[in-house]
Amino acid sequence: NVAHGLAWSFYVGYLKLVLPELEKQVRKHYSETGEVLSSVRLHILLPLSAAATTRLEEVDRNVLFHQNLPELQLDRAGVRRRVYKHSIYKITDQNKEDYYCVAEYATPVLTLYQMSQDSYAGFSASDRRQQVLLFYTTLRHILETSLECRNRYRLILLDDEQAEPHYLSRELIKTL
Amino acid sequence: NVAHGLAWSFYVGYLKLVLPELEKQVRKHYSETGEVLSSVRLHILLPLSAAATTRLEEVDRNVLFHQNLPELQLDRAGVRRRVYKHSIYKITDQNKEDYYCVAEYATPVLTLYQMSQDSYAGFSASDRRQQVLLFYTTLRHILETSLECRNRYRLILLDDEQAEPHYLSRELIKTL
Ligand SMILES: Nc1nc(=O)c2ncn([C@@H]3O[C@@H]4COP(=O)(O)O[C@H]5[C@@H](O)[C@H](n6cnc7c(N)ncnc76)O[C@@H]5COP(=O)(O)O[C@@H]3[C@@H]4O)c2[nH]1
Repeated sequence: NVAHGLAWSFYVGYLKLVLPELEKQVRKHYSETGEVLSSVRLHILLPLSAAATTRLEEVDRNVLFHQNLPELQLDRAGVRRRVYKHSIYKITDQNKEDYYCVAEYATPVLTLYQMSQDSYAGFSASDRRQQVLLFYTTLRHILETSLECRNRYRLILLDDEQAEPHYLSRELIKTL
Repeated sequence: NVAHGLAWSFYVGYLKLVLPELEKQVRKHYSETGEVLSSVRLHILLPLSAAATTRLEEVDRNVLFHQNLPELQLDRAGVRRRVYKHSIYKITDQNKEDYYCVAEYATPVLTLYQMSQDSYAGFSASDRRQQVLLFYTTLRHILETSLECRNRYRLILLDDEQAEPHYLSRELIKTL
């Protein structure tokens, strides 16, 4: 089951490393810019369609890239000073109020999407939706029992297949 | 099957993106430093034990970190200017001859290692070796049919469980 391994990989190879450092990067950002974020959590977006776009603006114009947080550099598996970073987005609601938060798609969902496109992978579009759900439930269980990650994230499952133009900003604001 | 998804993730999320750019980074490195590498391929190390150490020196003192190649920056899944880079290692043989090449462990192998350590994953040490082999064979098949990756890598399976102190430098030099 592809999604099971991808959820574990996302946890041990990424969230377990970056989430404990997130608050420090947000504080560093504040001391460099004076900007306060609406939340110190990483907002992890999981679209049911697995269509993780390159930039969040492509999905909702009320979600605009603001700036990147300071980088984290780690030596990993032979790569010296591998870089980990997150992007801050400005979210605008219907009353033109602005909120700033750290958000990104769960990268492994992009793997599911691209596997369903490559005929060699033997992975259909209907397998894909089921695997996104399995990824979500597996990841949620792992994170709930993880001391390193506790209270440092929001897992946002997005039913984006019949969605109206501002569903992303609306879903993000709900969690802030 | 965990390894199957990890091999696809490693290909669509990494090798397919970085291998087409590798030769350009090696040429940029040459124009900045005058240094010529013994190979323009990415040497991807797969230890059967799944023990992908942080730095290659930890395994063999004849493999020393030299410098990183120039970085590649890409917008991916909501993260702006995500950084991809590789490390150049200096390999010394028994005749004290030096070779320079780009090498790293296949990071997903670390996921297999850490899953076998986390009781919640339900993944034993013997599952792990079998999964490393499955990762290797799946990845080899994907890469053999990939136009983007053709001739730009070396996949090096390492039987590191009973290995002598300089097996890593020896295996790398064999491929150069
Ligand atoms: N958003 C985000 N930012 C990151 O910096 C990052 N780094 C990893 N991940 C995701 O976490 C999980 C575990 O990562 P791992 O390193 O074991 O496997 C990685 C790793 O083996 C390789 N890879 C990706 N980016 C790099 C990189 N910069 N350097 C070396 N290897 C890399 O290709 C695999 C798949 O990468 P992604 O498909 O981007 O998603 C990964 C994966 O789902 C990230 N996700």
